[in-house]
Amino acid sequence: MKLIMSIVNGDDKHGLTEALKKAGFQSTVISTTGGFLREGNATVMIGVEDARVAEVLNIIRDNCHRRTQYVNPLPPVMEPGELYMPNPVEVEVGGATIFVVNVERAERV
Amino acid sequence: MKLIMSIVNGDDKHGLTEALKKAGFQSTVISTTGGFLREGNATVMIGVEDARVAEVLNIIRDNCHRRTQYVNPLPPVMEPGELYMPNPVEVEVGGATIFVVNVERAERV
Amino acid sequence: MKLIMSIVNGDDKHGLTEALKKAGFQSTVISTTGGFLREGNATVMIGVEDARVAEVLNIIRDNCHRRTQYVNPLPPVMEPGELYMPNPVEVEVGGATIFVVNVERAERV
Ligand SMILES: Nc1ncnc2c1ncn2[C@@H]1O[C@@H]2COP(=O)(O)O[C@H]3[C@@H](O)[C@H](n4cnc5c(N)ncnc54)O[C@@H]3COP(=O)(O)O[C@H]2[C@H]1O
Ligand SMILES: Nc1ncnc2c1ncn2[C@@H]1O[C@@H]2COP(=O)(O)O[C@H]3[C@@H](O)[C@H](n4cnc5c(N)ncnc54)O[C@@H]3COP(=O)(O)O[C@H]2[C@H]1O
Ligand SMILES: Nc1ncnc2c1ncn2[C@@H]1O[C@@H]2COP(=O)(O)O[C@H]3[C@@H](O)[C@H](n4cnc5c(N)ncnc54)O[C@@H]3COP(=O)(O)O[C@H]2[C@H]1O
Repeated sequence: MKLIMSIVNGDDKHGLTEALKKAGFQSTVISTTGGFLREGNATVMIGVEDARVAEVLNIIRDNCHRRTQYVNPLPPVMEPGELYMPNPVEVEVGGATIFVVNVERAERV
Repeated sequence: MKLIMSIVNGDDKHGLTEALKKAGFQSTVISTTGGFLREGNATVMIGVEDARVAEVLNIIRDNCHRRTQYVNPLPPVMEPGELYMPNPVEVEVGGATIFVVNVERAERV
Repeated sequence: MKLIMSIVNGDDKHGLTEALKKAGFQSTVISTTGGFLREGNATVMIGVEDARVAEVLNIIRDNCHRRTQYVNPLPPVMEPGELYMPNPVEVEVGGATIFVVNVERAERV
């Protein structure tokens, strides 16, 4: 058994959980925040037998499209008098960052 | 050391963390959402020495009762003109879905 | 690759993610609740190559200061007629509780 933690763009979470459901996978969604943009995103947690991990990764690939957007990163904590000249950064958002972790033991009670 | 991720019904989270506290276990609660019902539930995270994993699993069993309820699953994303005839589904809720993960290294700073 | 789950005081989360960013580490923040105080805290999730785990742990140590505060733990579920005499407890908060978990496979799609 593996636990897949997939950090995805908030806009993609419903599409992803719907696609997982159709393929017979259960999932749990955690509302999370990105360390850089400090915007809301989502971490989708999927417990799945080892043999079906590749299938879940394909569903994530199909449902989480990477795209570019321009943003001003939030100002860092500043010393008084420092001027913050936001330099819009082109960031790629969407897509998914996926961590697959081994499950020693899984139970349903 | 193991990290126990236990997804439980939102109504059971206080009872569970209270029972864990009484038995000397620390825990952290994450508000989560089920992939199917899209209702709020809770994921209780418990870091515990290997030798006491079974004790924690017993506490989860005792505090998370499985019960049935009738629900209309949320309408899926639909094509225009499609009619959605919700078919109430009898689902079992409550209970707990538990993933036990190995901790390579634990620290308190 | 390791996934570091670091439960920190809510007041320390921005300082920590900022320091991680400056050192070139990405992170994701989960709003969580402590099982004992039932106050909001934060779980910072950091996926990092094995070779840089120690560096991340140092950054957490530097940015999460342990301090003492007096609190009344929330009343437990009580029988009718029982009197709750809150006994202020001196608890140490701040600091960080860190679990390092092995990642079998990491992907970006
Ligand atoms: N210092 C920097 N300079 C310039 N651009 C930067 C940057 N740090 C991040 N970015 C860009 O901003 C996007 C959003 O990052 P954020 O940290 O808000 O949101 C992240 C974070 O919540 C999570 N994430 C990614 N890698 C992670 C890791 N190793 N550990 C934990 N969370 C991670 O996935 C979300 C999306 O990451 P993704 O890499 O696709 O997309 C990132 C990346 O393209
Ligand atoms: N396609 C489907 N058709 C008919 N009934 C369905 C269904 N998918 C789920 N159900 C039923 O609905 C209940 C709630 O599912 P939900 O996804 O909202 O909430 C789930 C989800 O958040 C989590 N969960 C369960 N298995 C998981 C897994 N393998 N990975 C991640 N999260 C899981 O635990 C919660 C409770 O799960 P539990 O199995 O006890 O209870 C499930 C199950 O009895
Ligand atoms: N039964 C008890 N009697 C007296 N004092 C008690 C107590 N249980 C906890 N405390 C104290 O209260 C602080 C806050 O605990 P809380 O559970 O709200 O918030 C915790 C919890 O969310 C998390 N945590 C700590 N150990 C954990 C574990 N093994 N598993 C999961 N989460 C853990 O880290 C937060 C901070 O923990 P930390 O140990 O630094 O700080 C703890 C501890 O000093």
